[in-house]
Amino acid sequence: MRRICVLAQKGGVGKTTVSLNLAVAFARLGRRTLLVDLDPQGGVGHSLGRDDTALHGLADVLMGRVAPDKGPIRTRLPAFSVLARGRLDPIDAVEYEEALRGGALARALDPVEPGYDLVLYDTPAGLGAITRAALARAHFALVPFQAEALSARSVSHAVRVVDHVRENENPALRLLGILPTMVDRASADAVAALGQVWESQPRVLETVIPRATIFVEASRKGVPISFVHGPAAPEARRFGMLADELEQAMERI
Amino acid sequence: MRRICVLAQKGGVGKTTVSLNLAVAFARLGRRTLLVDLDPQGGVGHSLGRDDTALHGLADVLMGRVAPDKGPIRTRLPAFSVLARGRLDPIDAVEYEEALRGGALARALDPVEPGYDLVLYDTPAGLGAITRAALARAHFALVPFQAEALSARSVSHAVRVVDHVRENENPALRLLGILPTMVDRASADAVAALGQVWESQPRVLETVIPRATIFVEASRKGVPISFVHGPAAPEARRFGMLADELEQAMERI
Ligand SMILES: Nc1ncnc2c1ncn2[C@@H]1O[C@H](COP(=O)(O)OP(=O)(O)OP(=O)(O)O)[C@@H](O)[C@H]1O
Ligand SMILES: Nc1ncnc2c1ncn2[C@@H]1O[C@H](COP(=O)(O)OP(=O)(O)OP(=O)(O)O)[C@@H](O)[C@H]1O
Ligand SMILES: [Mg+2]
Ligand SMILES: [Mg+2]
Repeated sequence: MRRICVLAQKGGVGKTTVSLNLAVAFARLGRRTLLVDLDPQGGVGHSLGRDDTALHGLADVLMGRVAPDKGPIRTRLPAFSVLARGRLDPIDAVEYEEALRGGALARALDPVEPGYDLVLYDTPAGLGAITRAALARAHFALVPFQAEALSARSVSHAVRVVDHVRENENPALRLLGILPTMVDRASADAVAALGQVWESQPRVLETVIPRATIFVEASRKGVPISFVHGPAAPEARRFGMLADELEQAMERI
Repeated sequence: MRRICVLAQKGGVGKTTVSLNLAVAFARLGRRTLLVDLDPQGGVGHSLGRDDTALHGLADVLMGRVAPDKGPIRTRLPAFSVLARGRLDPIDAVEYEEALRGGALARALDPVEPGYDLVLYDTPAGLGAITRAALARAHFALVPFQAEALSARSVSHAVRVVDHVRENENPALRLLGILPTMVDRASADAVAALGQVWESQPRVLETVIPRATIFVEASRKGVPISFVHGPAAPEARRFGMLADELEQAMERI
């Protein structure tokens, strides 16, 4: 079982889109995969539930409403399960973040994670307490980088925090890679930003995720591309290539 | 003196871009305006400083390195000052967020805010502790809404939190408006998202901020459009229209 933490200081760079589509890609490779939504925003699976009933999830486990082993929900893809955020009023976001510190995350996750080959953590924007709690228990860190200017500067901040956590709390943690996302090759700004991160950062991944409107629609529902357009869709296959690249990287680093 | 808190649960919807360009627009109307960067990410003014020296700012005030009255920095536009984030190592983001709770924000800001007509608060993504601390002292809340799907759902969460703060902590707080940003009128998805928020939300503003590459380049430097392209640039004038609309709104609500 290996845990991959998906993090980025910058907002809206594709953390959730990457977490969701990559988890599905690993599952299609036959890995038993769990996606854990650690963002109080709850972007994963909000449309996987029935009607307006939110999926139960981590918040329910933390509050004792659901037992840890009942937290994860199997999706229509048997190898892919989701531990959604669950029921949380946005006015309680501060308390929720505090609840995720200390030992609570371990109590919620330790009973279930061993049953999977891969666990992915989707995190909130920023390098705050929830991101740090996730990094403290992760094996790998994956940093989406929106091929646009502000994102490049914040990539180095994320890498600095990963290094710090490895040196001070979690020696097992490795930077798995920087993943260019929303790449619009027609944009000079995007290409320049990509060039800048190639020059300044180690471990920029070969696979890039292109900018494509197909993602916007799938994200609106909190579902993966392949659930909407099928696993043969080019963008779904791109995540398959990413999963391959990451599996090889996890072997050797 | 009136305080406007710019907030949104969703990342990357334009909070910082709006805060910066709107502050300049108010200043050009003759209002003495202070922009306070409350985001540990520090997106405001990182290129206004010399070489690689970060501007001093709120973090330096909180740490006692700089006196509160020395925190704000006047920009080349005399009516526009910035209280930047200041010197902060990303590994200290959690401590910084904790430091901004309790009375520390008041101690840093109360000595300086009365000298301005308008104070704008740029906040981190999410509805967490920093956003709540800002709302607890603000007169108005402005919620940028990226004309795209996920952003619509999170607008209602932000409005819920604003209502809660008004009812429980800060009776002076008013929702100033929902501001459509990055509007690409050629995109059916964007238009649909706009329609959805028009139907479901009160106080959607008339002025919208169009999607335009000119913003990407200015944001890369953390500077307003008009500093790069002059106050006559169409996008800068659009923020002038927004400032007018908001001034009228502040009069009557
Ligand atoms: N490759 C892509 N092409 C086009 N749009 C994309 C792509 N990836 C993500 N998006 C869109 O960009 C927006 C932000 O994506 P997403 O929510 O995954 O980012 P995030 O980093 O998780 O944001 P947050 O900081 O709020 O957690 C969404 O509307 C999503 O649909
Ligand atoms: N109207 C616009 N048109 C095109 N791009 C825009 C527009 N407004 C903002 N952007 C770009 O979108 C990105 C995100 O903007 P910005 O940083 O202002 O959002 P934010 O909500 O403050 O993000 P965060 O959640 O990280 O604080 C930036 O690269 C910015 O240049
Ligand atoms: Mg997300
Ligand atoms: Mg911002």
